[in-house]
Amino acid sequence: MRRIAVANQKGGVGKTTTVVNLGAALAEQGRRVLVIDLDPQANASTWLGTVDARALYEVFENGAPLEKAVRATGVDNLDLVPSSSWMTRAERNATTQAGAEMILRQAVDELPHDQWDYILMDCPPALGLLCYSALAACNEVLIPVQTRVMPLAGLVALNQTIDTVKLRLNRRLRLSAVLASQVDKRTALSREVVESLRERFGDVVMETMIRESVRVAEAPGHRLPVTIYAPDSSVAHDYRAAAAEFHARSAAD
Amino acid sequence: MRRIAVANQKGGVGKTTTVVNLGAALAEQGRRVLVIDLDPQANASTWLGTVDARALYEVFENGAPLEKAVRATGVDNLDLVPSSSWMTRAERNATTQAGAEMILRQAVDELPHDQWDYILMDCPPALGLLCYSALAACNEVLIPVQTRVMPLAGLVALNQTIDTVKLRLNRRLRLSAVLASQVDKRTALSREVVESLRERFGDVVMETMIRESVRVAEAPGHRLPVTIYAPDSSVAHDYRAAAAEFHARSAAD
Ligand SMILES: Nc1ncnc2c1ncn2[C@@H]1O[C@H](COP(=O)(O)OP(=O)(O)OP(=O)(O)O)[C@@H](O)[C@H]1O
Ligand SMILES: Nc1ncnc2c1ncn2[C@@H]1O[C@H](COP(=O)(O)OP(=O)(O)OP(=O)(O)O)[C@@H](O)[C@H]1O
Ligand SMILES: [Mg+2]
Ligand SMILES: [Mg+2]
Repeated sequence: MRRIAVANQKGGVGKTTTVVNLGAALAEQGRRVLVIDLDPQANASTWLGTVDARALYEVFENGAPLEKAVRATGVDNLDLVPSSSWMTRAERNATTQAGAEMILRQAVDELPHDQWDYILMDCPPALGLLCYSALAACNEVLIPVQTRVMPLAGLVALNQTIDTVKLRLNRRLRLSAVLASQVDKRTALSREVVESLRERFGDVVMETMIRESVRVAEAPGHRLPVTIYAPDSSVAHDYRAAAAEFHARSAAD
Repeated sequence: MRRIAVANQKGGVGKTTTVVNLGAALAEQGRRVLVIDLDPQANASTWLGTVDARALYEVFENGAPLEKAVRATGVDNLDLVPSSSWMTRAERNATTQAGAEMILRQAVDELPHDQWDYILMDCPPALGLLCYSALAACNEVLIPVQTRVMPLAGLVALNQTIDTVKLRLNRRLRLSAVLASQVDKRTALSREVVESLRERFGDVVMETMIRESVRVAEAPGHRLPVTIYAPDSSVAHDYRAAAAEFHARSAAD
C-alpha cells in the first residue's frame, strides 16, 4: 500500500484537485484508493460528497480507529476519510501533546493492509501539525505546482520540511513526484516554470503535465471527479496518463 | 486612513495579487498606501522586493513600534511592512497571551495618522490568529474571490468569522467589498459564479471585475505590480478601475 502526502503550503496550487482527480483516475485503472482529507476546509470531502464533522477528529482526539472514519464515495474503488472544521480544534489540541505528529501514522499503521493500494492525503495550505502528520504517516510526497511564479517561492521551505521530517520522524519519506498543473501551453510563463522545475528536481518532475481546463474547475460543482464529469476531455486524459505514470514509477522503485 | 483586511481562507484566490496590484493602482492615483504582509509565506514582501526576517515579528513579540517595521518599496506612494517565516513563531507564541488578537490593532493605532491614506493587510490562507489580528485592526474587509466553484464554499465560514470579530473585538468592522478575480469571460462558470456572488452579497460585490490574464501571473517574477510591469494591459486597466471604484465607495459611506 503506497501512502502519498499531496502537499504544498502555497495556497491554490491544485492539491485538492490532484487528490480527487488523480485518485479517481487510479481507481478507474483498478487501484483501490483511500483519500484522507486533512484540510479543515474540507474541499476534497465536499467535492466527493461526504462531510462528517467528527470522524477524523475522533481519531486525533480520542484515538478512535481510522477504519471507522472511512466512508464510501460515489466513485468505484475510491473511499474517503472526510474532514471538517473540527480538525482546526484537533490541530490546536494536539500541539500540547508529546509526539502529536505521530498520531496519524499510528492510526494508518492499524488500517487493514490489503484493502487499499493507495492512500492519498490532501494537506491544508500551511506547514503545521496536519501537514507534518501526513509527512510522518506517508512514504512519499507528491507536490503539485501551479505553473506560475509565486508557487515556486515556497518550494525551498517545503523541501526543507520534508528533509526535517525524514530526519526526525520518518526515515522512509521521499519526494517521489512533482506534478506541473494548470499548465497553459499557450504562455511562455508555463513553459519557463516547467523548465525551471525540471532543472531543480530532475526526473522527479512527472512527464505528464495537467493542462489548464475549465472542465477541472467545473467538476467540483457537480461533485464528480473530472474523469467522470468530462470523461472524454483532454484534461481527463492528462489525469489518466498521470495515474499510469505514477503507478509505473512505484513498480520501478 | 482606511484600514482594509484582504482576507479569504481559501488558498490561491488572489489575496496577495489584490493587495499588491490594487495597492499600486491606488498609489498611482495619488493615495499613499501601506501594505502590511501578515502571511508567513511573505509572497507580497517577496513581490515588492523587501523581505525582513524580524521587523513584524518584533511588533508581535516585543511590542516594537510598527512604524519601525515600515520599508519603502520601488513603487511611489507604496510602503510595506514585510513578513517572514518568523511570523509562524509569533503566531504560535501569541496564542498563549491574553488578547493576542489586539496586538496588531494597538500597533496600528500608534502609527502616525496623516502619513498614509490606505492600509491594506494581506492575510494567510487560514482562519487563525494572524487573520483575526487583521480583522480586529481594520475597519473594512475586502474579499477577493476567484470565480471558480471551490472558493465559494468557504465564504459562509468567512462571513461568520467577520461577524464574530465584529461582535467580540471590533464593532467598526464591516464587509465593504467582494472583488471577483481571475474572471474568464469566455466561460459560463465565471459568469455563473459572479451571478451567485451578486445574489449573495448584493452591491457589496464590486462592479469592476479582474480578468484572468497571464500578465498578472508574470508580474511577481519581475518584482513589479502589473500596473507598472504591463501598464497598457487590459488587466492593469481593471485594477485602475477597481481602485477608482473602491476609493469612490469610501467617499460615499
Ligand atoms: N488544471 C486545472 N485547470 C483549471 N483550473 C484548475 C486546475 N487545477 C486546479 N484548478 C482550480 O484552481 C483552484 C485551486 O485548486 P485547488 O483548490 O485544488 O488547490 P489547493 O492547493 O487544494 O488549494 P488550497 O491551498 O486552498 O487547499 C480551484 O479553483 C481549482 O478548480
Ligand atoms: N487575474 C489573474 N490572472 C491570472 N492569474 C492570476 C490572477 N490573479 C491571481 N493570479 C494567479 O493566481 C495565483 C494565486 O494568486 P495569489 O497568490 O495572489 O492568491 P492568494 O489568495 O494570495 O494565495 P495564498 O492563499 O497562497 O496566499 C497566483 O499564481 C497568481 O499569479
Ligand atoms: Mg485544497
Ligand atoms: Mg497570498
